[in-house]
Amino acid sequence: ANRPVSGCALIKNESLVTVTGLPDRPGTSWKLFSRIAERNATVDMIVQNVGEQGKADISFTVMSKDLPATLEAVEEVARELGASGFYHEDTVAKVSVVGLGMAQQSGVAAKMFRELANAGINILMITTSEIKISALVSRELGEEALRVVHRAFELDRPVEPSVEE
Amino acid sequence: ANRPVSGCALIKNESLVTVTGLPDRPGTSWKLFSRIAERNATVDMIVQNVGEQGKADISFTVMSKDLPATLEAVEEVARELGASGFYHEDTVAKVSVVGLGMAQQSGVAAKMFRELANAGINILMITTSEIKISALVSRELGEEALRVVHRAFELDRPVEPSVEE
Ligand SMILES: C[C@@H](O)[C@H](N)C(=O)O
Ligand SMILES: C[C@@H](O)[C@H](N)C(=O)O
Repeated sequence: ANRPVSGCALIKNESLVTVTGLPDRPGTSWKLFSRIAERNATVDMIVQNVGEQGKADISFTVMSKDLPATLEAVEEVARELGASGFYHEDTVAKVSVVGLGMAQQSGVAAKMFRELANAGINILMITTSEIKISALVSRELGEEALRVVHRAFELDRPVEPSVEE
Repeated sequence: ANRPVSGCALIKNESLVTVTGLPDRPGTSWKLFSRIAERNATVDMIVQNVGEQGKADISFTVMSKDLPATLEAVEEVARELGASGFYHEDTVAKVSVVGLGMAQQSGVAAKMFRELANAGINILMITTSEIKISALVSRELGEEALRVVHRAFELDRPVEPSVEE
């Protein structure tokens, strides 16, 4: 059967960094991520929503082990660009569903979000591509989030549920 | 050679919808996307950054042809949930790079953002997955954005550069 979702996964060893009030002009993202790349920190999710009044917030996740180096880079860039501030959240987990047949993504997304809502799990951040939907939730709810999503999409075996510690 | 980026693409027939000040509690995302799915609108990118003071903004793109039905759904949900408001932007384009070897994504992201910055192209929204980085730019800069990214990653032929009108 051409199930829209072929697997799901949970990543628990990431930290979330948010930089607020960045100048919304060309060069900002380059400066931020090149400085982080120079310190060999591996960035996973990057999320920027549309800015307002010339300012934008950018959030991203890194491996928790790379957090100290990342925060040094972020502090420099936030100061140089005059950002409002930055903060990090260490107890997050990313739950994702993947599937090549997700063309009608709004149906799949709605279903995933329904399961998290019914389990009382708040979604902290969302990012998608054509074949994947990822939601950031608080870490202690990660296993529960994976369980309800796994059950909803009737997946007997998740795609290597990389529950990285 | 194991190039981190194997292709890039441009999508020009999307509209961006942003809903601001949504209640940041379980059920909000479900309500929004299930209502949109009921109207058979195809959602592409979904972006939510972390909220503040119990409110969060959610942006997403839909095919421009699905915009009227989408805005009806959004208006209902924004009213029912007491969102601050919503707006849409019709002249956007999504430029993406794809590559299985993107594990060190911060280096690839920094390079893509550098090219857009050097061309004076502002990034309106960012979303990523393990194998894809997408940036929303204003539509009249879409072709230029594709060109500079394509050149930077030395791609002789983009992956079906689906420049959909
Ligand atoms: C906020 C940031 O993305 C900025 N708009 C840039 O282009 O770099
Ligand atoms: C803002 C929205 O994502 C909300 N946190 C939810 O879980 O649905």
